[in-house]
Amino acid sequence: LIKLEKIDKIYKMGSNTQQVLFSLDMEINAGELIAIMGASGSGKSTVMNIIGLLDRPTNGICSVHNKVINDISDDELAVLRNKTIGFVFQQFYLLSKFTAEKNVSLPLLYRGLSEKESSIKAKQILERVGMGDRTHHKPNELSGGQQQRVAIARALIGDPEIILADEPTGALDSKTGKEVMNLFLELNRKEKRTVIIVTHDPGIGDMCHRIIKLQDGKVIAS
Amino acid sequence: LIKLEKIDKIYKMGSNTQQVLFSLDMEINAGELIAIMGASGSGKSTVMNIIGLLDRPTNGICSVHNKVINDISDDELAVLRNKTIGFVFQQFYLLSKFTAEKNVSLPLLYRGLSEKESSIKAKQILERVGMGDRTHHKPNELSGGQQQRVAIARALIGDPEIILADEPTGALDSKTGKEVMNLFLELNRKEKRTVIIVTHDPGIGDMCHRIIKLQDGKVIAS
Ligand SMILES: Nc1ncnc2c1ncn2[C@@H]1O[C@H](COP(=O)(O)OP(=O)(O)OP(=O)(O)O)[C@@H](O)[C@H]1O
Ligand SMILES: Nc1ncnc2c1ncn2[C@@H]1O[C@H](COP(=O)(O)OP(=O)(O)OP(=O)(O)O)[C@@H](O)[C@H]1O
Ligand SMILES: [Mg+2]
Ligand SMILES: [Mg+2]
Repeated sequence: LIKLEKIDKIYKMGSNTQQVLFSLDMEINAGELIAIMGASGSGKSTVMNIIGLLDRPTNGICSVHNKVINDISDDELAVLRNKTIGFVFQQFYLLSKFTAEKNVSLPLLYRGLSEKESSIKAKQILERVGMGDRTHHKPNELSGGQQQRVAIARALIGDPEIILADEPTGALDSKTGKEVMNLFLELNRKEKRTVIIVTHDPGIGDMCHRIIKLQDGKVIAS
Repeated sequence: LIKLEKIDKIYKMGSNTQQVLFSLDMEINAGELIAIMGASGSGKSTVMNIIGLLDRPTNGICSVHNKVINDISDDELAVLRNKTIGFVFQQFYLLSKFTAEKNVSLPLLYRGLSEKESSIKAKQILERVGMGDRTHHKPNELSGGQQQRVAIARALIGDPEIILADEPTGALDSKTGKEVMNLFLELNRKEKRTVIIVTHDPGIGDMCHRIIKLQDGKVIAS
């Protein structure tokens, strides 16, 4: 489904460069539940941004559904991304001026659903992550773990084929974290979504089909 | 050292109110190493902001060193806070226009230390949290866990009497998380700092003198 071949990522910093990914290879098959683990700074979010079509590699080839996507335009990339991928960001990136409900319903409004329909679906998915009683709060009126759950709801509302979650339980207590993992497990097993989770929690790794380990920008186990 | 008595926190939301803390009592003694645990949304960050003199309760009495501080002015509160408390925020709150080193050295510059001296101390503490090779990066050029460690360094650089850390290992892999905990343990045992850590990690709770458990805005165990 997604294939990364010999991927480099190199940032320019003034007159210096910082290489972050080194000839990285990775294959994700449809319907897999995968954990990506590795030390802080090892390149997990960087890889996720490339898999999630939010960033382009400096070198190497990305393919989605066997179609090479390195050379498609930014607009085409955005269309493919919005259609296929739901992304839970490590930093949430909720819109501060909007309520939880509005934040979650936005992807559906963009697809042309009515306000009424989007709002109903948004409330449903917020209920599912235990946020049913806080739909009218803005992000700064929510706890860290509540904001994380709103970000999860927003990623899932468009029924994406591929779910990318960057440390989705980092701010959650273990009970709430388990509920979120059960939701991802259900989406994978019952609805056949491809789910890729960056996590520091070995317990989550154990629930997945396989664990891809990163170290210093390279895959050391798959 | 810090005493909270019958603390309420009530937010106004339009024409409604949201009560978040309910007649909460808490006592922190000098030199203690304390974990605060509880479900997402239970009030941990709210309590930390009151202990950290960043927020005032709606009702109830706060005392620091046996001096009631409810009625002191905002300026006096700020002076007391900057002198006594180092705060690692759940959302980090790093300044996006400055490098890691500048972010960490700012508290010392405010105290009147020279640029040279502040920069040396900042680099030392950044080295201590494993960030010695990234001091010139801005926050958006750092991974989530790297930003968290810069926030930790900034909280510690002023040698505060009281260290408040709101989920300081949430974005860290277990090895880096252990290194951070060892740093807090050392500050508590060798330097006698009072350390209060909000955490979802029972492993961290076990390392502390005691665990204060919150549920729905109340203390249920201490
Ligand atoms: N814009 C940038 N310029 C320079 N270096 C960068 C930039 N963005 C990220 N980096 C570096 O890339 C490396 C990998 O970052 P990444 O965010 O992928 O790590 P991570 O594995 O997700 O870490 P964490 O577990 O802490 O979230 C880090 O060492 C970081 O300093
Ligand atoms: N400005 C606000 N207006 C209304 N409600 C608020 C506001 N700020 C916080 N809350 C509510 O206060 C409650 C407690 O929030 P707090 O941030 O203290 O939780 P927490 O225990 O730190 O959770 P987490 O583990 O998710 O970080 C939450 O239910 C939240 O919705
Ligand atoms: Mg990351
Ligand atoms: Mg919190």
